[in-house]
Amino acid sequence: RIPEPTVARLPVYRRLLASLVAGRIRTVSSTELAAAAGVNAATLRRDLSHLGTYGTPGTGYDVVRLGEMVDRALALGRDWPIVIAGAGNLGRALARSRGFTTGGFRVVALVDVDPGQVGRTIEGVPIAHVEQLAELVVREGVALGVVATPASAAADVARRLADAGVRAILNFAPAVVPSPGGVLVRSVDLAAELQVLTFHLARARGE
Amino acid sequence: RIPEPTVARLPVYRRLLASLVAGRIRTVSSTELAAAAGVNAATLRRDLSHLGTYGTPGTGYDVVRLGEMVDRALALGRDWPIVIAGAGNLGRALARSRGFTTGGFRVVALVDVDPGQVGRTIEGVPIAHVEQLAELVVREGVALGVVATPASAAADVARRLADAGVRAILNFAPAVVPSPGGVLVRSVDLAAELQVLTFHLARARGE
Ligand SMILES: NC(=O)c1ccc[n+]([C@@H]2O[C@H](COP(=O)([O-])OP(=O)(O)OC[C@H]3O[C@@H](n4cnc5c(N)ncnc54)[C@H](O)[C@@H]3O)[C@@H](O)[C@H]2O)c1
Ligand SMILES: NC(=O)c1ccc[n+]([C@@H]2O[C@H](COP(=O)([O-])OP(=O)(O)OC[C@H]3O[C@@H](n4cnc5c(N)ncnc54)[C@H](O)[C@@H]3O)[C@@H](O)[C@H]2O)c1
Repeated sequence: RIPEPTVARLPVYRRLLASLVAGRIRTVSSTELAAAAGVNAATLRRDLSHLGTYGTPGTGYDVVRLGEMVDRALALGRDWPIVIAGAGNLGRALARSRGFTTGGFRVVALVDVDPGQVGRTIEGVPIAHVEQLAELVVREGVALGVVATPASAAADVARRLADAGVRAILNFAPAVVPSPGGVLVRSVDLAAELQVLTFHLARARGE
Repeated sequence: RIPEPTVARLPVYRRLLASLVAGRIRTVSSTELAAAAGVNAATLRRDLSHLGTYGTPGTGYDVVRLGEMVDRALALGRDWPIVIAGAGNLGRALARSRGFTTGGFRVVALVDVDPGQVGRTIEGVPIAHVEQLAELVVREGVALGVVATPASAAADVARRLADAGVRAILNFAPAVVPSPGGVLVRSVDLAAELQVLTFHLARARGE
């Protein structure tokens, strides 16, 4: 099993390797790659050893080969259709973002309960009613669901996504969403990120 | 020093305690609070012991007192003025979000380089030119900066925020942003969150 902190660093290595490939750099040392990633070289070497790659002493890692290994570990390069539940501020920003949909991730639809939203499109992506979720997931082969609804609706929406057949869920609502039927749920709480910052600021002042 | 995973769970406990207080519940056991937070009871007890509170065997924790301790540790309830750099899709969604600005966090301005954005307002919050950042931070006593610019501008914007006097930065751009002049930087990469999900999906299928 690969430790969770290692998994969370793989997307950073992927991005750095992609820009090295674009810059036609053939090899990179663990020290250089670690410095660019903001981690120490021993951590990077340990992380990459979990993928079964050790680099060659003296020359480092083959950039193209390492990039492919990390891409394969992250299962990138395939088609990952996504549905976003909640076509509000955040849902619409995610649907519009080129940054969110890199590496094969593709928002195929948003769903909402607000009749004023249903039937519209965001950059060509349709907003359907949440009642049509099951049919949409099957038709489009949707693998991933994103929850961008109010916290009060989050657990119910996650259950509907799982029942419809999605295999993993990214939840942005500030609520603890239990994993419906064994489907993987990962939560990101943007407001909590600010609170972690103020925690450290208060500590730094000795409070 | 409190371990980082403990710090990251405090906002979840805070939210749950706030809803117990609203529900006029006087005490809560570590088992109940842990179940609501989706962690095991031993982890919760260890987390709270870092704040110096142990609960009473048999009755559990005093909800109001525990809520106040967690709020104090997170330095909530004060006024935390925020400036958002980048008034694009994400910056505007954050400025509009009631969910992002709870517990004393207040977006006082956005800054941008696009003349088409400068001079507008988002729900009453002005968009200024990034050249006015330093004057804005001093005038409004801004403590926190949020980076919602393209990745190419992120490190430069973080430096400007630090030079202007902000004390901590939350970065949403997919770039490694070094901590300018010792100012705390925390990065959240929304696209990377999807990649962690697909990593686990690929693993689950034995790939
Ligand atoms: N906007 C942000 O930047 C931001 C920041 C932090 C947290 N969040 C969290 O993200 C979530 C969305 O925030 P927002 O600002 O977009 O809110 P919003 O109110 O603008 O949008 C929520 C949308 O969800 C829809 N909805 C409600 N119930 C639904 C259901 N059962 N099924 C499908 N859709 C449903 C609503 O009709 C609405 O369109 C909230 O939980 C919020 O706390 C958002
Ligand atoms: N929108 C999302 O949901 C989302 C999801 C994942 C990642 N991100 C990341 O968040 C960042 C913002 O994304 P977006 O979708 O809002 O992009 P966007 O292009 O809509 O907005 C970016 C804004 O930054 C401004 N800007 C550029 N250089 C600047 C500078 N030096 N100082 C101040 N402002 C500057 C631009 O004028 C523009 O208004 C990007 O790095 C993106 O990869 C966004």
